[in-house]
Amino acid sequence: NETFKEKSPADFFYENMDVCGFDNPGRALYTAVRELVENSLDACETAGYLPDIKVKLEEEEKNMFKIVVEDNGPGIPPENIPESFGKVFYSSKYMMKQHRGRFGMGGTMAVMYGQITTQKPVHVVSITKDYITDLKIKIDILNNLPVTEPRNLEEAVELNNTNKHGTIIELWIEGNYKRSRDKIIEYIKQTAMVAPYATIEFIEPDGNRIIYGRVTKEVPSTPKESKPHPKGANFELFNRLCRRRERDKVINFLRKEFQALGKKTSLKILEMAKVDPNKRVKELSEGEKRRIVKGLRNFEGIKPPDASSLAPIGVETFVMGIKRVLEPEFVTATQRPPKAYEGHPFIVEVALAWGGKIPVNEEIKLYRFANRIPLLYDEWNDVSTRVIKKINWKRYDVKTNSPLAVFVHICSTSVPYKTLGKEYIANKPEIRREIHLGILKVCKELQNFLHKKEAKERKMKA
Amino acid sequence: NETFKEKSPADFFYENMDVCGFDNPGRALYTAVRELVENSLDACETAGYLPDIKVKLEEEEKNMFKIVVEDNGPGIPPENIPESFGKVFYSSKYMMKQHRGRFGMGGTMAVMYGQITTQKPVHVVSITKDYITDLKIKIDILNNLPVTEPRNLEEAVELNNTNKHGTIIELWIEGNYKRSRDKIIEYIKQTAMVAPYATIEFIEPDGNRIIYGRVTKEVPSTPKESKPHPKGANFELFNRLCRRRERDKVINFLRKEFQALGKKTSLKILEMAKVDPNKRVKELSEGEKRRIVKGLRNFEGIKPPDASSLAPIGVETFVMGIKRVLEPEFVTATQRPPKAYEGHPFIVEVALAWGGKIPVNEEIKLYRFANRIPLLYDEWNDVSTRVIKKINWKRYDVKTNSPLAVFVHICSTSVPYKTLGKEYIANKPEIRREIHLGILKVCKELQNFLHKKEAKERKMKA
Ligand SMILES: Nc1ncnc2c1ncn2[C@@H]1O[C@H](COP(=O)(O)OP(=O)(O)OP(=O)(O)O)[C@@H](O)[C@H]1O
Ligand SMILES: Nc1ncnc2c1ncn2[C@@H]1O[C@H](COP(=O)(O)OP(=O)(O)OP(=O)(O)O)[C@@H](O)[C@H]1O
Ligand SMILES: [Mg+2]
Ligand SMILES: [Mg+2]
Repeated sequence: NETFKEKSPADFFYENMDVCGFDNPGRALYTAVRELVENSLDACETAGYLPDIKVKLEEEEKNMFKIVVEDNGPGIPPENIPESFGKVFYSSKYMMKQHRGRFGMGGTMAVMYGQITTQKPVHVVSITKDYITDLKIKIDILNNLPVTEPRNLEEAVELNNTNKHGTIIELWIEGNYKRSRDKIIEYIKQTAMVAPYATIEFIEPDGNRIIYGRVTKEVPSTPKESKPHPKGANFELFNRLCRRRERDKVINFLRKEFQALGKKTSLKILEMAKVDPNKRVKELSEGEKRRIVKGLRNFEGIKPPDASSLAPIGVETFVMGIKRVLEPEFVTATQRPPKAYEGHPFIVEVALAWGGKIPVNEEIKLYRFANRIPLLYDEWNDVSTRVIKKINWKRYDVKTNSPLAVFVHICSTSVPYKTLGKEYIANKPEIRREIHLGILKVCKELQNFLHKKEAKERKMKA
Repeated sequence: NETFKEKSPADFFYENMDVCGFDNPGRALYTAVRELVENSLDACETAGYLPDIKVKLEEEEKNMFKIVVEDNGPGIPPENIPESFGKVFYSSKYMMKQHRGRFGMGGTMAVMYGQITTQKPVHVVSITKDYITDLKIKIDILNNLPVTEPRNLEEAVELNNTNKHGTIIELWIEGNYKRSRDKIIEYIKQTAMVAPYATIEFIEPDGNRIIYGRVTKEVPSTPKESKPHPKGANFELFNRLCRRRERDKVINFLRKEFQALGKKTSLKILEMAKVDPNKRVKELSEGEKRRIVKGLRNFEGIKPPDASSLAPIGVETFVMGIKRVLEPEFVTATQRPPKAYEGHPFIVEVALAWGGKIPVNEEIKLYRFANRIPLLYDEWNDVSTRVIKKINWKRYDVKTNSPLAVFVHICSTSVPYKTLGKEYIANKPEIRREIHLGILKVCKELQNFLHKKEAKERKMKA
């Protein structure tokens, strides 16, 4: 009597586009631009190139837009292109390393929204070192599979005899530029703020050009893939790792599969779990596994995760980016040491800018970033907002109507987004603590600046 | 060089449990209870039974809980049990009808969290009219498939020779009752508030029993599945419907596949789209389809969706539920007429209670419900909060520190949740408008009550 059904991931998100950031045509235009720009920046940074990104919006018909995003990245290998844009939960970023992308669905959802509102496929031209691919892609939503034009991928590929490389995406979607213009422009501006090594050009539908040229040639360091940290252990992770090293002795298994586990610590954990260190992994009983997992999670004194899987903005780069875009009178930034929440390494960077061209606000203006992505929506529930609200600004001699802006960047191998549209970040106590300590530091520096400034002004009046 | 991978839906959510409401052990306990209780209530209401729900929490070890949820619902057919709890995106509620459930993942995610934190399977005993099934289920996360114990489902099933029916779920998870106790108790209380026809019993880990016995025997009306409304038309929907009736004439196809389309309106839409009404669906060109979809979406004067797919609480039932739980001095409720957003029918119900046992609050206390689910988290970004914030309460003679509570219930075939944890609702203008109008009405009624009360008090003093 009940109609039990299963759904493909594409069909599921087709029915639930609000949870992916495609709420309405205005918001969809913003999200589509965001997802494509983040893919381009990820690609360039992973390859170590200084990004040149061009975004163009054209209103082809009333409320029907063509979005063009072009980058000088490494391109996409031909065989991976159809699924990269025509399959939900397909990604090259499913690993413990910092990228903007993480879900394996952003590009595909933009294609889906375009397809259901305009009937048009996405047009991808991607140039790698070896190949040039020119392909149109739609999604078979019921089956979560790409449908390409031409049908046969080989007809879309030729050898690359140039030394060019990069990707051009052309996407048609129903949109509302009036509604989303301010947010899109702000997104481009804030993206440039935390990526001063990138040149980003945005051409509006009326032809107006907004350019942020790079102000540094220093490419950000490329993060390395890291092993899981013991504090993130759970039974699923443990069982998967066990299957990879069944014949190893458990003492060697622990040290090879987890980071931050030296010989001494591993022996202690096994001793507390009452497990013989020389036992083979495949011979561990369920009870022994349970005690080991518990031990990994609860053992006090494991080193914090190493931060080589992270790529923070850096204090100097952060200051440079804020100066370029907001031209404040005073700006300071701080980087907290690497920490972890639930086994995931993270670094918090906090900056504060005052005066100059920063407008006077009744409320403290908060800029939020996660893995260098500007977060422009749903700030009220965000972990950073919770911290800002609890700061007693008067203690630092900050008046209520101040030309003040605060910037919080959280980078992690696993940013704890609460939504698939990457709108805001969960209230993790470890992260909240680091934001709080970062803000206290930049507040003190602001206080010193305001005192010096006030002393100077009194001197000049005297 | 790039490691392109695909993930199963189970594996994806295993890596992203924050987006499903499993942020930490305290929150996980709340979400698991919520998901199981909502499944039980859905099952009873769909079958037309007065729900008897029993929830029991036992702390078997420090921070390891056994959750038992028992209902007198229709049970689950044996062949559907493994996937109902062992497969993400599997549901009997994927249709245009109001239920609490909608995503096809709540029960499965609770099982997953339990499995990765305790290694234990869920234990399901389900009794339908014909069968009794007793089964333990785990999830093969990498493949999104159930793994049952016993392996062979038939060994778990016997004939039902009793006239009992219902389902018992036993689930073991890592939890933190100290952290989530207040929220769980509030959730049970608010569930009872909008389901006064249900008897709900909650037994805490220390043995304390909280019972809400039913105060009415009136079962809520069972919603009927409805056809899509033209305003929700997009190319994917249209193409799927076309495939079902390829040989029909397009004029008949429109009237059969969409609701609210009479012969006159359908002819007008086809005329504006320049399509011959007698043309067969499979002969429509891409251009013709495009113009028809546009016409369906934009045509002014299509009747609003019919509300038979909805089951609002009802003004009297809402008042009864609020009275029973909060014992106010004054309570009023109103039901807005059925409307639609993006083709999805919805009804807004607003209630307001004042005085009696309602505590004085500095801020207006807002209770939010969607399809009878109490929403207890992330209220700041919710559409209802936005409306409440803009109300000028002084206009209705409401003082700042008032014993006042406002209740908003939104029911729809497609509640526009922003999160898969069903935390808050998107800011849809059509819904916002109805909430606003509902609040204005109950505010005026409150104002009348306060005037009468004040007049009475002045008389008594004189
Ligand atoms: N401009 C590009 N250059 C190179 N590779 C790209 C580009 N755009 C997309 N890709 C590839 O396509 C894959 C899928 O992109 P998609 O945006 O759907 O997911 P993602 O970026 O991995 O994760 P998220 O959903 O969080 O954005 C990416 O992982 C990347 O490998
Ligand atoms: N107590 C129950 N009685 C009867 N059927 C049940 C019960 N619990 C679960 N089910 C069945 O199992 C299916 C899957 O449940 P699950 O919670 O995973 O998804 P859902 O309720 O359909 O959607 P959502 O994820 O929004 O809760 C349900 O659709 C329902 O058919
Ligand atoms: Mg992406
Ligand atoms: Mg459910």
